[in-house]
Amino acid sequence: EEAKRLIEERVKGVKHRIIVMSGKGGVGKTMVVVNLADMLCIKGYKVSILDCDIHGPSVPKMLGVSRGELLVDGGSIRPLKARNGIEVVSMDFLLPNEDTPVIWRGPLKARAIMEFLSQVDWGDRDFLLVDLPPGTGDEPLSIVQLMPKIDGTIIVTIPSKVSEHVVRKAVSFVKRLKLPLLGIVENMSYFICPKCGSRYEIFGKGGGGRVARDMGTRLLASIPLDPRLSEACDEGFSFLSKYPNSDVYKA
Amino acid sequence: EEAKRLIEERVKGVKHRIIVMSGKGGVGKTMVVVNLADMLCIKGYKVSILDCDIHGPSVPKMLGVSRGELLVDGGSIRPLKARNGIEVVSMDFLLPNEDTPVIWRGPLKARAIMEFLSQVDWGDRDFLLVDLPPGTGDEPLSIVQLMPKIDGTIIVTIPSKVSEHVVRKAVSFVKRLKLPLLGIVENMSYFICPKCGSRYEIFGKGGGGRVARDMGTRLLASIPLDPRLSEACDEGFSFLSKYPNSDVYKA
Ligand SMILES: Nc1ncnc2c1ncn2[C@@H]1O[C@H](COP(=O)(O)OP(=O)(O)O)[C@@H](O)[C@H]1O
Ligand SMILES: Nc1ncnc2c1ncn2[C@@H]1O[C@H](COP(=O)(O)OP(=O)(O)O)[C@@H](O)[C@H]1O
Ligand SMILES: [Zn+2]
Repeated sequence: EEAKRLIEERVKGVKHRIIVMSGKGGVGKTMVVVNLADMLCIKGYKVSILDCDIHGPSVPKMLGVSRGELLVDGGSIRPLKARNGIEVVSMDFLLPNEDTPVIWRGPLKARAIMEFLSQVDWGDRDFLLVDLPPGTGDEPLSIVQLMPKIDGTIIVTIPSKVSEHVVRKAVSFVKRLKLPLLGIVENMSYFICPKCGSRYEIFGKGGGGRVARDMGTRLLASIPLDPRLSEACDEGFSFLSKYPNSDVYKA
Repeated sequence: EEAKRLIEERVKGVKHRIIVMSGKGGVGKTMVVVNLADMLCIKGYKVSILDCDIHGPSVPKMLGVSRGELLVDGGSIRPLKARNGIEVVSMDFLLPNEDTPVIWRGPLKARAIMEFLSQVDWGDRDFLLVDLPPGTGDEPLSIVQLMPKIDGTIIVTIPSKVSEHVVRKAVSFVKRLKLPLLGIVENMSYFICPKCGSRYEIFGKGGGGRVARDMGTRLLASIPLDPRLSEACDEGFSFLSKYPNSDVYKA
């Protein structure tokens, strides 16, 4: 297909293409993508992010560049440059304001993803991180069918059995479509009371470990609940730069 | 259309039809639907739930009836009876096991929702609660276009600005499609350390109130983070029956 050839041309300068998905919403996929990007930049890599959450794009908000603009230059779309040189493409940049809903059915969403991949000049980058919305529908399918050579998939969950019940389906999706699976990140694993030091597993225990063990992959990290992390995401600053010695960073 | 007439016939015995949505995933929509159903049953109402999360159906898990079966009786599908007489229809009942992903694009999902509405014998009920997945795409659009007379919409969020940024879009969706909006439920509003009593706003503060104020609707409740609630959802028992005096119940 004509589009696939064009996409190959556009992404050929990207060394590693990593997909972050979950199946379940609100588990911290976007937080993981943004913090992973920060970490890779600190190590000197050039990183781009494609925000594929058409209905709820929040990568720009977490990078502090919400409501930014994509420039068009001679037939190509230029990603927006955020902190640490991270380049971003997101539906958020195409909406007139924060209240505007994207009321699209599957075919329009699939087309938007095709446009992002084929019209953007991705340039020479070490990493392209793709943030996928919840579910195993149009958005992940379009990415898997259109993106040549995917190097790895990271699946994010919280410890609860409810989340595990949905995230297992995403792992099966990855296996059926023969994508390389890097592992599972468990987020919101525990909360330590800053005052008395008690530890609470608010969302239960062990969901990430069970999925990793049963589905034959690795548990890459367990990230604690941390109000400072939520604040960093809300205010658009880098958590890792502000709190380099925290539990979250070590994960 | 033929289907709409059939649907009208099927749902005519349902007095009140309530939609619960959010736009953002993982904020507690399903938990709210299940607990609302429990509460209505305790008051003596007959309640049914339609789980419209095709990719991540978790209503049956929270009711302790995951992997149940829908019976077909003379051309109609019979909902499954769970605790308190709650009747449930969910994609979860159609999957061979918990690992099976539903890898469908928009048109197939829209068709599944049409089948749920038109093939199920909903019977005489006081309430039908519809649990919608994240986003403003195929599933909510199909429900709004196919379901005659929607009586109210409840929108669930957590306090974070990131969630607020996405949930505002869902409120605009509801307004554009002229649905009656009952209000906003803010979930995971705070956590109180059981040991020392300190209060933590892990996901920030005020997102639900800001959305309600700016979009001209009411904040219906603020529900705290409670490990016992997560456990009730994971194990499929009724939180309200086990802990009738908790903060969560009062909300
Ligand atoms: N470990 C954590 N501690 C505190 N807040 C978190 C943590 N991980 C994520 N969050 C917050 O939880 C919400 C959901 O995270 P998000 O990354 O948007 O999830 P997803 O992309 O899976 O929908 C956001 O408000 C985010 O700031
Ligand atoms: N107030 C709360 N306290 C503790 N756990 C909660 C609370 N609300 C929801 N949960 C848990 O958080 C996870 C997400 O909730 P869920 O209802 O599945 O969200 P959604 O339907 O919006 O995706 C589930 O594991 C659920 O048990
Ligand atoms: Zn404490």
